Amino acid sequence: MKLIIAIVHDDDAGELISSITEKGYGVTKLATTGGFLKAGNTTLLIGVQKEKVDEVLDIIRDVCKTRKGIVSPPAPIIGGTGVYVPAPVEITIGGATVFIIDVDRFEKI
Amino acid sequence: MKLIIAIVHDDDAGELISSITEKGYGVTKLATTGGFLKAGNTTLLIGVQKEKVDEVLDIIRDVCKTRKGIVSPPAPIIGGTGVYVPAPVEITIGGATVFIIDVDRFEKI
Amino acid sequence: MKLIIAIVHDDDAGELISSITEKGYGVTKLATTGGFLKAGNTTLLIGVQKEKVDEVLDIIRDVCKTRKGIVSPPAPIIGGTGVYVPAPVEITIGGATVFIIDVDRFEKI
Ligand SMILES: Nc1ncnc2c1ncn2[C@@H]1O[C@@H]2COP(=O)(O)O[C@H]3[C@@H](O)[C@H](n4cnc5c(N)ncnc54)O[C@@H]3COP(=O)(O)O[C@H]2[C@H]1O
Ligand SMILES: Nc1ncnc2c1ncn2[C@@H]1O[C@@H]2COP(=O)(O)O[C@H]3[C@@H](O)[C@H](n4cnc5c(N)ncnc54)O[C@@H]3COP(=O)(O)O[C@H]2[C@H]1O
Ligand SMILES: Nc1ncnc2c1ncn2[C@@H]1O[C@@H]2COP(=O)(O)O[C@H]3[C@@H](O)[C@H](n4cnc5c(N)ncnc54)O[C@@H]3COP(=O)(O)O[C@H]2[C@H]1O
Repeated sequence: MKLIIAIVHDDDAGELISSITEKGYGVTKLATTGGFLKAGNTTLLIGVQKEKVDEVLDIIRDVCKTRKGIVSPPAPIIGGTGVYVPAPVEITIGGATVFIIDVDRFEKI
Repeated sequence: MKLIIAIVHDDDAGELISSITEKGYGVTKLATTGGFLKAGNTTLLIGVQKEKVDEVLDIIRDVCKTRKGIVSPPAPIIGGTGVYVPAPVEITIGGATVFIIDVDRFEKI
Repeated sequence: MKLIIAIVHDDDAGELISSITEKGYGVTKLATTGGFLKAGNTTLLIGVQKEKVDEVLDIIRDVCKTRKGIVSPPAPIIGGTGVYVPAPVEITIGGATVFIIDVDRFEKI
C-alpha cells in the first residue's frame, strides 16, 4: 500500500476526485493553503495498492493543468529620484505536487 | 515512532479523541471530505511509539461504528418508454480507514 | 526527499511560513485542531531534499516559541462538605511537534 499526497489547484480538484472515484479508488480531500501565494489549494490523500500508483499518477497528469499566478509586488520602493513601483510578477503554478509514501500497515475497521 | 492517519466518521470523532487523550496519547484533528459521498469526515494524526500502535487501533475499533450512507442516484434517465428514476443506493461506510506510516525522526521543539 | 509534518501554534505560523519560503522552500498549510486543548493550531507540510532537513528544523527552532496554555478544570465536584472547584491547570505547549517521513517518490506534474 502507498499513500499518495497530491497538492493540486482548487479548479482541478472536483474533476480529479470524480475521475479517481470513477476508477474505484478511495480519496479524501483536505482544504489547504499555499505557503507562497497564500491562496487556497486542495490536498488529496489517496491510498492505493503499490501496482496502481502509476495509473493514479496518469489520471492526475490528464486532469491537472499548469496555470499562471500573479505575485503582487512588495510595497513600492521610495528612492532618491522618486517612487519606484515594481511590476507584478507572473509565475507558473504546476499542475500538481505529489509525494508518494510507503504505508507500513493498512486497516479498514 | 509511527504516524497513524485515521479517517473516521464525524459522529465518532469527539468520543475517539477523548478516549485517545485520556490514555495520554497526542492527537491532531483535520476536518476533511470524503471523495465519493462528498460529505464531511474527520482525519486524525496520531504519533505513537511503535509498540503502542495496537493499543490505539483497539481504541479506534471500540469507538468507530460502521454506518449506512445513501448515494443519491444520478439524474433520472429519460428513455423511449418514459422516465426512469433509479432508486437511491444504500452503501456501508466503514468505521475507520487507517494508514500506519513509519516516522524517520520525531522532534519536540 | 523527506516530508516534514510540523504542528505549530497559530501565532507562529505566519512568520514561520515566510521564513521557510524566503529560503526558497515549498510549504503547504493545513488549519488543524489540537486533540487535548481543542484549540486551533497549524500543521505544515514541507517537502525538502534529505540534506536540507536540518536547515528547516533550525528555522522552526528559531521561530516557534514555547507557550503556556490553560486547561479549564473539569466540572466542579460536589462532595459531602460542599462544592469543590478545582483550579485551572497551566500546561506548557511546545514550540512544534515535528514528524519527518521518508518520501518514496516525488513528482511535479
Ligand atoms: N519559496 C518560493 N520561492 C519562489 N517561488 C515559489 C516558492 N514557493 C512556491 N513558489 C512558486 O509559487 C507557486 C505557488 O506556491 P504556493 O506555495 O502558493 O502553493 C504550492 C504549495 O502549496 C505546494 N507545494 C509545492 N512544493 C511544495 C513542497 N516542496 N512542500 C510542500 N508543499 C509544496 O504546491 C503548490 C503549488 O506549487 P508549485 O511549485 O506548482 O508553484 C509554486 C511555485 O511556482
Ligand atoms: N483508499 C483510500 N484513500 C483515501 N481515503 C480513503 C480511502 N478509502 C476510504 N477513504 C476515506 O474514508 C471514507 C470512508 O470510506 P469507506 O471505505 O468506509 O466507505 C466508502 C465506500 O463504502 C464507498 N466508496 C468510496 N469510494 C468509492 C468508489 N470509488 N466506488 C464505490 N464506492 C466507494 O463510499 C463510502 C464513503 O466514501 P467517501 O469517499 O465519501 O469517504 C471515505 C474516504 O474519505
Ligand atoms: N503525538 C502526537 N501526535 C499528533 N499530534 C500531536 C502529538 N503531540 C502533539 N501533537 C499536536 O501538537 C500540539 C501541541 O502539543 P504539545 O505536546 O506541545 O502540547 C500539548 C501537551 O503539553 C498537552 N497534552 C496533549 N495531549 C495530552 C494528553 N493526552 N495528556 C496530557 N497532556 C496532553 O497539551 C498541549 C496541547 O495539546 P493539543 O492536543 O491541544 O495540541 C497538540 C497536538 O495538536
